Amino acid sequence: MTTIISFVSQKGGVGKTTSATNLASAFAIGGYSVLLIDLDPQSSIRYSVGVKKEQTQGTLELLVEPQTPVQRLIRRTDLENLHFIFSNINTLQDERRVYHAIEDYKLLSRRISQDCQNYDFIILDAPASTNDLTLNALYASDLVILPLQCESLAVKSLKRFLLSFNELQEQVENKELRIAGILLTLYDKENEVHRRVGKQLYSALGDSVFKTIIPRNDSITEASALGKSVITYKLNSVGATAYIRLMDELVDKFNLR
Amino acid sequence: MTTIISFVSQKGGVGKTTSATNLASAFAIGGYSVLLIDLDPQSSIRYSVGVKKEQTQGTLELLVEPQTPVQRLIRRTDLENLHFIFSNINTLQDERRVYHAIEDYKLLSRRISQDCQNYDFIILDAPASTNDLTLNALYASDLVILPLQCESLAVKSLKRFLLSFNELQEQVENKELRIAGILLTLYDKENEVHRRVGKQLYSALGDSVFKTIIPRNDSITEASALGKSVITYKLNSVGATAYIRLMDELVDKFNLR
Ligand SMILES: Nc1ncnc2c1ncn2[C@@H]1O[C@H](COP(=O)(O)OP(=O)(O)OP(=O)(O)O)[C@@H](O)[C@H]1O
Ligand SMILES: Nc1ncnc2c1ncn2[C@@H]1O[C@H](COP(=O)(O)OP(=O)(O)OP(=O)(O)O)[C@@H](O)[C@H]1O
Ligand SMILES: [Mg+2]
Ligand SMILES: [Mg+2]
Repeated sequence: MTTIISFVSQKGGVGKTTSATNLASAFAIGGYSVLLIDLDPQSSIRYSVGVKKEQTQGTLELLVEPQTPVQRLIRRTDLENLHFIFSNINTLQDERRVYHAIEDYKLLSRRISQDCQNYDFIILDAPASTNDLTLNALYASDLVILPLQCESLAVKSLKRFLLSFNELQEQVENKELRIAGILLTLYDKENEVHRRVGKQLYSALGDSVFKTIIPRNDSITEASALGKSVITYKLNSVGATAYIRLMDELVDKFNLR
Repeated sequence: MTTIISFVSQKGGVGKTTSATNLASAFAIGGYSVLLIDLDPQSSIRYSVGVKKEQTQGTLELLVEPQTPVQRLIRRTDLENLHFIFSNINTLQDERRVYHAIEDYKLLSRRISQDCQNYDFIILDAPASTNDLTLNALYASDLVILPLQCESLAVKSLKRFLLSFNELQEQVENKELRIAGILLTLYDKENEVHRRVGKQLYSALGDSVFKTIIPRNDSITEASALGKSVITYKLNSVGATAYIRLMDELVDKFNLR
């Protein structure tokens, strides 16, 4: 049974890529088999999972060439149990082809269910947006995690996203889009605004906010400067420990063992 | 003579909105007349310039209803010399209508030149992307500022952006898209990665990086929590001073007096 988890947020720079990469790595070292798919044209993930050689095929073929088998797009990473589809949406032309193909919001879900049922987890990283690419990710997912920085622009953007989430829900047939929870990221306990906003979120939203908080942690910045996830860079760091705790909380909360 | 400046970056959360809002406010208190246009469906700017009353018309009409005069879309803010067009691209439907209209990359430029020539500066905030909305902003601009956080994912995303910038340049006729410079934002001098990346950028790119650096500054987070720009919140703060210095550097470098 494969569980598909996506990291979605219209707000930029809140830790979507960092969280997708590190949760995937945590599952992989925890013995689960994991496929990580980068849906963002920025293609940030390839810099965090140690993929050296320039790939040729990836997310572009996944979305615009339905005849190319998904197995051909899958790459290995520096972690045994972690496989990866790299984002190769490089030109404006590529982007336009993708946006044309994904007007069908069930596309990604169909492609994933074709060849990828042998993974325990599939993790999707989406770009900062609420467009059709995000709708595709939402429709394909069993659980949606919303990373949130405890700052007012991010909170306002989340409110707007949750409103459009209802609209997105109406657009899809016969499927309930499930938000697994809000994940507080880049949290600085010395920052008065972070402390205040964090408290407000827990009291207003209770269980829909994960108990695990991802603190702002220099090991994460250092790991990414070295082209690694913090899990493979420094397993005993505050950052890596937080993502392992998130994995445990997810497995318990949604009975994913 | 109106100068049009845009803040563009494919990377999310690097301070595009914060920089657009605060540079616009700095020009306004410096006595210039300024129009700030929010092109991001997230509509973050309305929370930073003290626009209380829910607007009805804005960026949506600017882009999809060419018969609506631009003057009708312009709102006042809490600063006398600062006017503003608010982003009201609210539903997925709205976004699709916008993306359809902006396949014409000259659209925004035409709309701005219709009614807005009485401003000294027009400042554009774009969403994190390289799509047609960004191309519209680039084509309409005299000067493009690229905010950059000194972290490896942002630097890699900038490199990718500069490659697609050349492609964007080829797509537009008879106009040279001019990058005014790279602006280092959210800079933390205690962070070893920031110091190293900053040094590398100055030695590799020299004058294309603004001498003014915007430090990470709690006054900026506090101001945004209060729905203000840091200029109107605390004019003598480190954050506000940095944006005033950026204004001076721009005026000198490009002779905008
Ligand atoms: N917990 C953390 N501690 C320190 N730095 C972090 C943390 N999480 C993320 N970062 C850094 O913050 C920046 C933004 O994170 P990231 O790129 O993962 O966000 P994103 O939401 O994927 O951004 P985008 O909107 O561009 O896709 C990156 O430079 C990343 O290395
Ligand atoms: N110099 C700074 N010091 C402290 N906080 C800052 C600074 N600049 C921006 N911020 C905060 O960092 C976050 C990201 O900034 P901002 O929203 O302006 O970036 P953006 O590039 O416009 O993001 P998006 O990609 O979502 O449009 C916001 O919460 C903002 O308040
Ligand atoms: Mg990302
Ligand atoms: Mg913004």
